[in-house]
Amino acid sequence: DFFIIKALEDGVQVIGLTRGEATKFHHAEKLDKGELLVVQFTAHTSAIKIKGEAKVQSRYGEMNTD
Amino acid sequence: DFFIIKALEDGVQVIGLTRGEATKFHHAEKLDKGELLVVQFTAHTSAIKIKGEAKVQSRYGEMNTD
Amino acid sequence: DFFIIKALEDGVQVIGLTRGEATKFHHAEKLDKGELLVVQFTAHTSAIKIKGEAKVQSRYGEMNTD
Amino acid sequence: DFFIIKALEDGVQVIGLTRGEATKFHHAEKLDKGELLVVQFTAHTSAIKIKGEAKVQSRYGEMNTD
Amino acid sequence: DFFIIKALEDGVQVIGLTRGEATKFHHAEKLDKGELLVVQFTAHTSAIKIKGEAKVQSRYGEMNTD
Amino acid sequence: DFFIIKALEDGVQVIGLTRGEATKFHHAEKLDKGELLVVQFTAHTSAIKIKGEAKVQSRYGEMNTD
Amino acid sequence: DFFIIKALEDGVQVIGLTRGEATKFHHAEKLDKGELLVVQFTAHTSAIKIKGEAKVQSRYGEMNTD
Amino acid sequence: DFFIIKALEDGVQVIGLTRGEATKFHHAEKLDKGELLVVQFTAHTSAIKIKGEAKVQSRYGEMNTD
Amino acid sequence: DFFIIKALEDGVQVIGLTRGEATKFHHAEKLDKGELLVVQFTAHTSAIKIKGEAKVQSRYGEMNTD
Amino acid sequence: DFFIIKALEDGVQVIGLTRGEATKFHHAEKLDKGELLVVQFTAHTSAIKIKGEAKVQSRYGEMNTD
Amino acid sequence: DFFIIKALEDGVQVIGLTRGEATKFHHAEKLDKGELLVVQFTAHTSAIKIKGEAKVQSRYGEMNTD
Ligand SMILES: N[C@@H](Cc1c[nH]c2ccccc12)C(=O)O
Ligand SMILES: N[C@@H](Cc1c[nH]c2ccccc12)C(=O)O
Ligand SMILES: N[C@@H](Cc1c[nH]c2ccccc12)C(=O)O
Ligand SMILES: N[C@@H](Cc1c[nH]c2ccccc12)C(=O)O
Ligand SMILES: N[C@@H](Cc1c[nH]c2ccccc12)C(=O)O
Ligand SMILES: N[C@@H](Cc1c[nH]c2ccccc12)C(=O)O
Ligand SMILES: N[C@@H](Cc1c[nH]c2ccccc12)C(=O)O
Ligand SMILES: N[C@@H](Cc1c[nH]c2ccccc12)C(=O)O
Ligand SMILES: N[C@@H](Cc1c[nH]c2ccccc12)C(=O)O
Ligand SMILES: N[C@@H](Cc1c[nH]c2ccccc12)C(=O)O
Ligand SMILES: N[C@@H](Cc1c[nH]c2ccccc12)C(=O)O
Repeated sequence: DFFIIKALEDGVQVIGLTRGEATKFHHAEKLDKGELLVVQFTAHTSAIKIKGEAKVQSRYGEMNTD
Repeated sequence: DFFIIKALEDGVQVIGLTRGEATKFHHAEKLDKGELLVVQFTAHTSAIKIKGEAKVQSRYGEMNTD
Repeated sequence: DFFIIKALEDGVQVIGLTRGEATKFHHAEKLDKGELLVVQFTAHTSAIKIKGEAKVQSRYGEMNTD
Repeated sequence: DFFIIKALEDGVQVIGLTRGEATKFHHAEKLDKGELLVVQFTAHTSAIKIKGEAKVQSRYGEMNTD
Repeated sequence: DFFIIKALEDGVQVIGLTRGEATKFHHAEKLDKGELLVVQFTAHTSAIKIKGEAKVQSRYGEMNTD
Repeated sequence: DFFIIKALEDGVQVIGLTRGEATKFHHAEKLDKGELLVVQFTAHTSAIKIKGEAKVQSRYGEMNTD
Repeated sequence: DFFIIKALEDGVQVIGLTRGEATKFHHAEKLDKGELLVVQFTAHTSAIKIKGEAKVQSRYGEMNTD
Repeated sequence: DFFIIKALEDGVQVIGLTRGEATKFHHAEKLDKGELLVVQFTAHTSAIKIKGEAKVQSRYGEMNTD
Repeated sequence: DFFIIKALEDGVQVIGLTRGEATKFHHAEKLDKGELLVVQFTAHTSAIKIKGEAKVQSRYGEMNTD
Repeated sequence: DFFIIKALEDGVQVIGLTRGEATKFHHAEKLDKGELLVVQFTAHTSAIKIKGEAKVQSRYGEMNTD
Repeated sequence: DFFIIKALEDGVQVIGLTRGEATKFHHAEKLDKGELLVVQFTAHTSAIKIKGEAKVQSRYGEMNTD
C-alpha cells in the first residue's frame, strides 16, 4: 500500500515511525506548497504521521488534514 | 490492512496492543486536532485501541469515535 | 480479517478465545462508551466474543449487539 | 472464512466439530441473547453446528436459524 | 469453499464422502428442523451428499433439496 | 472449483473419471430425486460425467441435463 | 479452468490432446444427447477438441458447435 | 489463459509456435466447419497463429479472422 | 499477459525484442490480411513492436496501428 | 505499483528517496514540458517526491501538483 | 504491468532507465508514426521515459504526451 500526500501549505511534514518493538520517529520529509510525496509502508516504516495542511490519497479515497 | 486516524480534537490516543499470548499496551501515539496517523497491523501489533474524538478510515469505510 | 468494535455503552467486553484443541478466554479488553477497538484473528485468537452494547464492522457490513 | 453469530435468545450453542478422519464435538460456546461470537474454520474445526435462535452472517449474506 | 445447510425438517443428513481413490461415506451429521451446519471441503472430504428437506447456501447462491 | 448437482429424477449418476494418462470411470454416485451432491475436482478426478435428469450449478451459472 | 460440455445430439466427442512437445489424441469421451461432461486442463491435457453438436460453457460464456 | 477457436469454414489451422530463443511452428491442428478447439499457452507454446475463417473467444471478448 | 494481433493488411510484422541488458530483435512473425497471432511476454521477450496496419487487443481494450 | 508523471512545464523533477534506515535523494530525473516518466517502487526506492507542475496518474486516479 | 505506446509522429523515443542504485538510459527504441511498442517493467528496467508525440495505454487508462 502507498499514500500520495500533497502539501496545501509550506512546512508540511510526513513522518516515518519505526517498525518493531519501539515506535520512534526515523525521518521527517518536509514539503512546500504544491509538492507531492508518494510513500509506502516498508521494512522500516509501519506508521506514518502527517502534520500541517495536506491532502492524502489512499486506497480508501481522500482525507484532508487541517 | 491499514487504518487512517484523523484527530478531531487534541489529545487523541492511538494505542498499539501486543501480538502473542499476552495483550498489553506497547505504544500510545498522541495526536493533536487535524493531524493524521496511518497505521498497520504488524508483527508486534494485533489490536489497536482509539480514545478521544477521531475519524477512522478503513477498508470498511468510516467510523467515528465520540 | 479484522473487526472494528465501537462501544455504545461503558463496560463493553471484547474477549479473545484461544486457538487450538482447547477453547478458553485468554483476554478481555474493556471499552468505555465511544471508544474503538480494532482486532484481528491471530495465532492465539480464533474466536472473539462481544458482550454489552456495541457496533461491529466487518467485511460483511455492520452488526449490532444489544 | 469467518462467521458472525448473534444470539436472538438465551442458550444459543455454537458447536465446533473436529477436523480429520473422525467428526466429533470438541467445544460448545453458549451465548446469551444479544451476544455476538465471531468464529473461523481452523486446524481443529472444519464444521460448525448452530442450535437455538440466531442470526448468522457469512460471505454469502445472512441466514437465520429458528 | 464452505456450505451452509439449514434443515427445513427433522432428520436431514449431511454426509461426507472420502477423498482419494475410494469414495465411501465417512460421516453423516443429522440435523433437526431449523438447525444450521457449516461445512468445508477438507483433506478427508471431497464430496458432500445432502438428504432430506434443506436449504443450501454456497458461493453460487441458494439451492433447495426437496 | 466445485459443482452442485441436484437430481430431478431417481437414478441420476455423477461419475468421476480418473486424472492421469488413462481416463476411466472410478466412481458413480447414484442420486434419488431431490438429493444434492457437491463435488470437487481432486487429485484423482479431473473429469465428471452426469447422466439422467439433473440441475448443475457451477461458477458459470446453471446448466440442466435432460 | 474447466469447461462444461452438453451434448445436443448423440455421438458428441470430447477429445483430449496431449501436453508436451508432441500433440496427439489421448482420449475421446463419447456423449449421448443431454449428457454433461465437465473437464479441466491437466498435466496430460493442454488442448481439447469438440466434435458434433454441443453447447460449451466456460469463463467466457457459452459457445455452440454446429 | 486459454482460447476457444470455432472454425467457420473447413480447413482452419490453429498453429502452435515454440517457446524459447527460436520461434518455429511445432503443431498445426486442422478444424472442420463447426468444430471447436480450446487451447492454452504452455511450456512449449508461447504464441498461437490462426489461419482461415474462425471465431476466437478470449478473456478480452471475441475476435473474428476473415 | 497476452496480446491478440489481427492483420488488417498483408505484410504486418509482430517483432519480439530480447529480455535482458541488451534490447535486440529476435523474431519477426509476418501476418497476411485477416490472420491472427496471439503472443505473450516470455523469458525471452519483454517488448513487442508492431508494424503495418493491425488491430491489437489487450487487457486495456483495443488499439489500432495505422 | 507504478506512477505516470507528465510534465506540464519544463524543469519538473521526479526524485527517488532511498529505501532502508536512511532516507536520502538517490536520483532526480528532469522532465521537459509534455514528456512522460513511468516509475515504480523498487528495492532502492520507497518514496518519490515530485516538484514543479505535473500531472500524476496512479491506482487512485489523478493528482496534480501546482 | 505493461504499457502500449503508439507513436503519433515520427521519431518518438521509448527509453528504458536502469533498475538498481544507478539510474541511467540503457536503451532508446525509436518509433515511426503509427507504430506500436508494448513494454514491461523488467529486471533491467524500472523506469520508462517517453519523448515526442505519443499515446500511452496503461492500467490507469490513456495519457498523451505532447
Ligand atoms: N527510508 C524509508 C523511506 C520511507 C518510506 N515510507 C516513508 C514514510 C515516511 C517517511 C519515510 C519513508 C523507508 O524505506 O522506510
Ligand atoms: N512499532 C510499531 C508501530 C505501530 C504499527 N501499528 C501501530 C498501531 C498503534 C501503535 C503503534 C503502531 C509496530 O511496528 O508495530
Ligand atoms: N494478544 C492478542 C491480541 C488480540 C488480537 N485479537 C484479539 C481479540 C480479542 C482479544 C485479544 C486479541 C493476540 O495476538 O491474539
Ligand atoms: N479452539 C478452537 C476455537 C474455535 C474456532 N472456531 C470455532 C467454532 C466453534 C467452536 C470453537 C471454535 C479452534 O481453534 O478451532
Ligand atoms: N472431520 C471432517 C468434518 C467435515 C468437514 N466437512 C464435512 C462434510 C460432511 C461431513 C463431515 C465433514 C473432515 O475434516 O473432513
Ligand atoms: N474419492 C473421490 C471423490 C470425488 C470427488 N469428486 C468426485 C466426482 C465424481 C465422483 C467422485 C468424486 C476423489 O477424491 O476424487
Ligand atoms: N485423464 C485425463 C482426463 C481429462 C481431463 N480433461 C480432459 C479433456 C478431454 C479428455 C480427457 C480429459 C487427464 O487427467 O488429463
Ligand atoms: N502439445 C501442445 C498442445 C498445445 C497447447 N496449446 C497449443 C496451441 C496450438 C497448437 C498446439 C497446442 C503443448 O502442450 O503446448
Ligand atoms: N519464442 C518466442 C515466441 C514469442 C512469444 N512472444 C513473442 C512476441 C513476438 C515474437 C515472438 C514471440 C518466445 O518464447 O519468447
Ligand atoms: N531488454 C529490455 C527490453 C525492455 C523492456 N522494457 C523496456 C522499456 C524501455 C526500453 C527497453 C525495454 C529489458 O528486458 O528490460
Ligand atoms: N534506479 C532506480 C530507478 C527508479 C525507479 N523508480 C524511481 C523513482 C524516482 C527516481 C528513480 C527511480 C531504481 O531502480 O530504484
